[in-house]
Amino acid sequence: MTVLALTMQKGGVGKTTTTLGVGTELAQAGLRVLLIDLDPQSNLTMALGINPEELQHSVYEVLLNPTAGADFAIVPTAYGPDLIPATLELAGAELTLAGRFGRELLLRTALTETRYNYDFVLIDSPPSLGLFTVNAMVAADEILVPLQAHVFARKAMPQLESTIALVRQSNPLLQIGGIVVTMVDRRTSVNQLIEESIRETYGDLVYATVIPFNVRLVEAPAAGQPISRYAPDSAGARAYRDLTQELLQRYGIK
Amino acid sequence: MTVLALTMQKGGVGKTTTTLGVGTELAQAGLRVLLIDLDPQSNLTMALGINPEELQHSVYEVLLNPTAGADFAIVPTAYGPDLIPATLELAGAELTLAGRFGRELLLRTALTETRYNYDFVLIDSPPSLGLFTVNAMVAADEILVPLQAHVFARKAMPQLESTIALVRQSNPLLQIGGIVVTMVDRRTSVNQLIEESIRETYGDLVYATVIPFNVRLVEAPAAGQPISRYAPDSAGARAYRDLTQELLQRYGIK
Ligand SMILES: Nc1ncnc2c1ncn2[C@@H]1O[C@H](COP(=O)(O)OP(=O)(O)OP(=O)(O)O)[C@@H](O)[C@H]1O
Ligand SMILES: Nc1ncnc2c1ncn2[C@@H]1O[C@H](COP(=O)(O)OP(=O)(O)OP(=O)(O)O)[C@@H](O)[C@H]1O
Ligand SMILES: [Mg+2]
Ligand SMILES: [Mg+2]
Repeated sequence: MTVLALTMQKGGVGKTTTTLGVGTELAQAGLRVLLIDLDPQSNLTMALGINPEELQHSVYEVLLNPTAGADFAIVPTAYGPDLIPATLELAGAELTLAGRFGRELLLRTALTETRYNYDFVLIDSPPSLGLFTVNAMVAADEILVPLQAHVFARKAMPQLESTIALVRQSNPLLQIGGIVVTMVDRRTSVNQLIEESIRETYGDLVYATVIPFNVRLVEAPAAGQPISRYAPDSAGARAYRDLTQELLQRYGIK
Repeated sequence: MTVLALTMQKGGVGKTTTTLGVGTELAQAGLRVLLIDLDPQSNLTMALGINPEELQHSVYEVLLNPTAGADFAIVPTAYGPDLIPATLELAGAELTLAGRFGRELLLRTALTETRYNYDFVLIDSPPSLGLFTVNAMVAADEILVPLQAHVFARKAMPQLESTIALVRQSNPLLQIGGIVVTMVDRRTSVNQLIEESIRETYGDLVYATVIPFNVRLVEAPAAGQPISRYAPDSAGARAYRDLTQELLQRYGIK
């Protein structure tokens, strides 16, 4: 069983879209998958067609009382994975939880039992290196980094790596498991140049599969459906299928 | 003199690009402009061709000791506006500053004198509603919201509005001064639909000028130049010129 944290503090690089794309493809492949929405924006929850305002429980309560475990907050989705959703309550929680003892360990503690019910757990992080992202990193086995082929995202890697180094105090084996280049428009030469720079620096960590800019991926969240259901023949859906196949090979599955 | 906070918790919507685009156009129009980089990613600082690692002072020190004012941390840029830059130190500061008395008022206090040396102060916020963004909102007269015409960004507006309502406890006159629709690709029907929805809900608050998706705006940060210098004849540069003209009309200047 593997816990992956989708983290990159640069905003809008495809963290949520990749958590959803890979998560649903893993479930379609027959694996037991849990997705966790750790972003107060609740984008992952919305993208699965779930209205955060109608939920009984959420990840906020899981963090608030980690020794009670996480099972009570799990909801099934219509697309295969289970979900621990986020609601608005999460928005003010970072400062509230900041004063707690062991504040970086809350999520990992809550997942102690829950994680063994799944083959994969994917955690969608907010665009920051604050308490929620650190909780995701402490709970994770590896980090999957979605990286837009833009300058600001490329320049964000060193800061991400130094945060990972700090988190190793609580999670010694944590490392970057893979980097996925996202939103690539083949017509844009700057995308090519930046993709090359990423491959040069990070070598085999970078997945061969690249996620193209595909308008269906902009539309799918409006329908509350993952790309594999909204537009299964689209370039976006194909790319996430290919990426998931590659990921399964890396983790020695199938 | 007007202080504008560029805030939107959804990541990657064009906050930094708009702070820079409008800031440099205001300076070109002969106005005295101060930009403040309040994002630990230091993207605004980098986009102005400044290396955060070479700086003596930064916004972190301004927040740490607000009664010393902000002038000491101001650096000139090659493009007109002055800048209070961000450095890596800012990354850990949110949790450190969270315990301070009056933690939401730090930036406003620091700008008490400094603000009167400028016609416009623009503050670039990180993609969150945490302490830095709240500091920007408390210090601001109005909020300028860059809004990508995507579902997740559109759905982020209510949460932003409720945060503004909370901040009014410290800044009673705070309101949204304007909304700018960004990264619009005329070929993408979902962009049109979402832009229409934004205009329907927010009416005159939404600027007539729309910022198109323009690859020059992806390239410019790599050159460390604002769009008005990197590609003055591009659609991106034209759009920020038009937007700034519209903004000046709203504020009754020229
Ligand atoms: N490959 C793609 N092609 C086109 N649009 C995409 C693609 N991937 C994501 N998007 C769209 O771009 C926007 C940003 O993606 P997403 O929200 O997944 O990024 P994020 O990193 O989770 O953002 P945040 O930092 O705010 O959490 C979304 O509106 C999404 O629909
Ligand atoms: N109109 C545009 N056309 C094309 N690319 C754009 C446009 N505006 C911004 N960009 C690019 O898109 C990315 C996101 O923009 P930017 O970094 O300004 O957003 P942001 O809201 O400041 O992001 P963050 O939430 O991480 O602070 C950047 O790489 C930028 O170069
Ligand atoms: Mg997201
Ligand atoms: Mg920014």
